[in-house]
Amino acid sequence: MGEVVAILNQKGGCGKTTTAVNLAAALALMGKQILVIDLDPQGNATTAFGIEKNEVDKTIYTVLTGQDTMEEALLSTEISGLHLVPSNISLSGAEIELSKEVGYHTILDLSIDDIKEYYDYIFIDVPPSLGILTINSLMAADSVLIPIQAEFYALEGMADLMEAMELVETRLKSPSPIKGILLTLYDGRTRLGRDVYRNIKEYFGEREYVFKTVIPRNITLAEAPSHGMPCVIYDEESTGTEAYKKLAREFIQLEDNK
Amino acid sequence: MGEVVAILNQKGGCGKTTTAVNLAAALALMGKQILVIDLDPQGNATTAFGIEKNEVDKTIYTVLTGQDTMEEALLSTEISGLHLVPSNISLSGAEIELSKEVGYHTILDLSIDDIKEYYDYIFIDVPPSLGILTINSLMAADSVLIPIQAEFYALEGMADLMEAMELVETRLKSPSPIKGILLTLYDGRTRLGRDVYRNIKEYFGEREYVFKTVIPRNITLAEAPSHGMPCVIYDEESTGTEAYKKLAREFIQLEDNK
Ligand SMILES: Nc1ncnc2c1ncn2[C@@H]1O[C@H](COP(=O)(O)OP(=O)(O)OP(=O)(O)O)[C@@H](O)[C@H]1O
Ligand SMILES: Nc1ncnc2c1ncn2[C@@H]1O[C@H](COP(=O)(O)OP(=O)(O)OP(=O)(O)O)[C@@H](O)[C@H]1O
Ligand SMILES: [Mg+2]
Ligand SMILES: [Mg+2]
Repeated sequence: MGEVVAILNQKGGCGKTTTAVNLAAALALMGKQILVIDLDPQGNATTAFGIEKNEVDKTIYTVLTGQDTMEEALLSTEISGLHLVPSNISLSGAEIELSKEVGYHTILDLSIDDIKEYYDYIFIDVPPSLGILTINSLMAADSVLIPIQAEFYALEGMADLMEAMELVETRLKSPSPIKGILLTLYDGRTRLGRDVYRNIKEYFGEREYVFKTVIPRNITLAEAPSHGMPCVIYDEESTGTEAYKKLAREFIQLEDNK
Repeated sequence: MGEVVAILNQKGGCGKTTTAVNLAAALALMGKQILVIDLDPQGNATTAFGIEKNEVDKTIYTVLTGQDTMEEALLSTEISGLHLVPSNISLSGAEIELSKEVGYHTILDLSIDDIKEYYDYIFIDVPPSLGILTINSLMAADSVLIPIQAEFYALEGMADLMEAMELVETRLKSPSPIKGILLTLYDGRTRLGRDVYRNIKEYFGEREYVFKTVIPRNITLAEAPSHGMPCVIYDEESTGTEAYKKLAREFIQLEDNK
């Protein structure tokens, strides 16, 4: 039965989409059946898989508003075993529209139910906010992966994120344990990078798992989206690819240790 | 009469806060009277000026919900001539709360009216989304400054941003001309950086102004927030400081040329 993993952090630009896309692709290359749900109106995950976001007519927006099922909206990608539910700017009106529905925070969770059994993992790429789309992703998720950039603002936002997750857990009775904290865009040559990394390990301490794999800043990861494919496909030799493949192995390892 | 400038781009992590904070500070050092409104629930601009965001009780949230006026909520900072209206996570509930009010998109615009005359410039730091807070900032703004990172996803988001601005202009009759497009986090050594920069200039062509000042990637800009002060105060010699001071001069120049 597929595990739903939300990739989230309200801080913008910390590598959520890059992680959702490349971790999903690396796991698919290992033979896992994977679904990626693009829950961001920016539609970056959709573009990263080479899909023209403004030409699709069934998206996560039409699923959340009840026009299509998840099964109807999902698309296959160039990568065998990896499907995507696309998104585009039409989703940006959803927060207000959904807020008028009774029980609006479980809409995504319910729509995933029909297709969960077909996948080993379902990854949700979440927009940079703590609004309704993020709450929906927390309700639907079995676990959460938190990418964090080794910079000051990113560390500062952790307390707000933990609080929002705590609220969803206590008020909406839907705990989403943290699968792991992933350090991204890491540049070990800077004192800031090293300092924040040390702070992150201290902040989470024994309470949460911090992935041993660290994703370095690597230009190929930023170039791959313009070629419409994940970096792990675009350039097998790059250090970005190696890091996400290593993360995929560690991710699987966590499962085995359970 | 103060000009209201919204610093916005729905793409996360492209230097909105860093630009709002350092451009505002550089203009204050030139003797201008400046107000910064932190409209992001993350409260990064508040922290950047050394204010403990969770200890203030009057914020932009209490202003937008009618509990306080802008005048009551504004704080002075260490920089003479620069005031701040702080923000914190309490703002993240505002989007849904505001959406229930009639004429919710003009709430910020109306609350700025009483204090506009005391300042030369009022900068709004906008969260990474195209939701109600962003619409409010577009309604209140006399002009818009768009920071854009020289990366693929950032370029891809431009069409959505232009469309949202077009909608506010035609449907809500509140045009916000683009003051300029600012290239941030620029690394000219990478082909991606150079390619995207060229694309940005072609995309905007003669239609919009692209600032001649380019903000390079510079570690001091990322370190300054952890010391609670803008980089232009924290380290006068850094290339980040020089770039924002140059931007401030170009910004003033634009005014003079009008
Ligand atoms: N390890 C890395 N090395 C170099 N560039 C990276 C890396 N990870 C991400 N990037 C680039 O940094 C930018 C931000 O990453 P990304 O868009 O994945 O973050 P995000 O958290 O999804 O952003 P948003 O908050 O807007 O959704 C993108 O241009 C991406 O290509
Ligand atoms: N020119 C620069 N050189 C180096 N680091 C920078 C530069 N500009 C911004 N940064 C750092 O990059 C990160 C993103 O910048 P910032 O937070 O200002 O972007 P933002 O657009 O406001 O993000 P958000 O979308 O989350 O509001 C921050 O950690 C900041 O310190
Ligand atoms: Mg993203
Ligand atoms: Mg910001």
